[in-house]
Amino acid sequence: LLRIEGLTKTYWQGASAVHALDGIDLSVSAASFVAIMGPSGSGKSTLLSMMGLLDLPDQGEVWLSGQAVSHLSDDRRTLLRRERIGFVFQNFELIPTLTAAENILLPAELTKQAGKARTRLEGLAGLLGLSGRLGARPHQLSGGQQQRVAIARALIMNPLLVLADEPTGNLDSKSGQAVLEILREGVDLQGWTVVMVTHDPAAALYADRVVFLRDGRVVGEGDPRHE
Amino acid sequence: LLRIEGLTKTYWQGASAVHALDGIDLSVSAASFVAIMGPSGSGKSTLLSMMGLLDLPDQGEVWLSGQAVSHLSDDRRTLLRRERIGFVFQNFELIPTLTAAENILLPAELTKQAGKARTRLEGLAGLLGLSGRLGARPHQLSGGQQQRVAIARALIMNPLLVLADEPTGNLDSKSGQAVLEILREGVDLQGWTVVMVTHDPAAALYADRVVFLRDGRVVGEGDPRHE
Ligand SMILES: Nc1ncnc2c1ncn2[C@@H]1O[C@H](COP(=O)(O)OP(=O)(O)OP(=O)(O)O)[C@@H](O)[C@H]1O
Ligand SMILES: Nc1ncnc2c1ncn2[C@@H]1O[C@H](COP(=O)(O)OP(=O)(O)OP(=O)(O)O)[C@@H](O)[C@H]1O
Ligand SMILES: [Mg+2]
Ligand SMILES: [Mg+2]
Repeated sequence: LLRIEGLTKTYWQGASAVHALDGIDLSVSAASFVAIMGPSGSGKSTLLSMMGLLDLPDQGEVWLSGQAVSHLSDDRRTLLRRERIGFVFQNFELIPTLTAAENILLPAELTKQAGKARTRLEGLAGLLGLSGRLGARPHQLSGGQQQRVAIARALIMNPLLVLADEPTGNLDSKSGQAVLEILREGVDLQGWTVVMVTHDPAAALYADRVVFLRDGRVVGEGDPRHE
Repeated sequence: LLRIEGLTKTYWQGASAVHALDGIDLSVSAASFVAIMGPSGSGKSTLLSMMGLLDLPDQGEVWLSGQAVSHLSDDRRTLLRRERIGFVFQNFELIPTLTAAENILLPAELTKQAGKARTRLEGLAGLLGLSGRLGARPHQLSGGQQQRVAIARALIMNPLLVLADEPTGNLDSKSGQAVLEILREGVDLQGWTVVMVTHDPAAALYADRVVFLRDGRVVGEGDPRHE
């Protein structure tokens, strides 16, 4: 479903270069669950933003469902992203003036599919332990509640590709497990493709495959259950 | 060093009450390391903000070094906080227009002790793996790098009391261990008092004592190494 070849991204800090991605090749089959692990600063969030068409690489290409996508126009990338990709940001990125429910339904509003999403909202909120907090604004929610709102927003449109950047970092083990089970079930029952960045080896156990990053490169991979 | 009695805090969501803290009693000895754990939404961040004099309880009192502090004037609480407390926020709260170095030195600037802090900056940044990133602004840093900048800012003035809200949530195990070792050494060698909220049982192992919260109350406590 998702293929990446020769992906390179360099940021400039004054005169010095930060090689955030240094030639990444990666293939992700449809309906699979991949975990990405690696040290802080190794390029995980940058890689995920390339997969999510949020940012353009300096070199290399991203294919989504066989279509080369990383050099499409802004508008076309935005359209693709809204229709097919659910993105959970490392810093949640919730809109402070909207309630939890409005934040979650935002992708649906933007793609004119609000009706379908509203029917799913209650069930999804229930699974994530957010019932009763849907009317609150982000600053009125705990860190873990905000993280779960960000997760619900990524999942509300039953996306083809779910990209989750450390989705359980602020969650206790019980809420974290609930999230990982939702992702696993989405893959097994709904055919989602999930790519999850995580620092937690226990979270990686829910994936079919783990890819290890270091200094902007893939340095290894394996099956989390047969190491 | 720190004592809390009968602490209560209720937030209002329209007509319904959220009992964030529901009568908390807690004592923390000087030069000790306490971990606070509990489900998402159980009141950990709210409790920490009371301890840090960032917020006022509805009922109850907080004593710092024997002085009742929670009902002092805003100015007096701000002064105490700046002189004696280092606070690591769950969402980092870095100032986007300042560099990492400027963010870290901010407490020192505010208390006119910039000289002392500058001599400590390099060593602390080195321990936290931030050397070379000190000139970057927050949006140019990875999630874990931002978290480490927030930690450095809390520690730069060698504070009496360190309050850390999930300080390793965005860190890989190696960076996380470095942070926990810095906190442990601060307690053992510099006499810091550290209260750390965490979801990670491995992080709690560095503490002398774990306090468990649920629905705004203390429901248990223990020695993390002799459970
Ligand atoms: N300003 C506010 N207005 C309304 N409710 C609030 C406000 N701040 C916190 N709450 C609620 O108080 C409860 C406790 O919040 P708190 O942030 O202390 O939880 P927490 O234990 O830190 O959770 P987490 O592990 O998710 O960070 C939550 O239900 C939260 O939604
Ligand atoms: N806009 C930017 N300008 C300059 N450098 C950047 C920018 N964005 C990211 N970087 C740098 O690129 C490197 C990779 O960042 P990235 O956010 O992908 O790391 P990460 O693996 O997600 O780390 P973490 O586990 O801490 O979240 C880091 O060294 C970071 O400082
Ligand atoms: Mg990241
Ligand atoms: Mg919290």
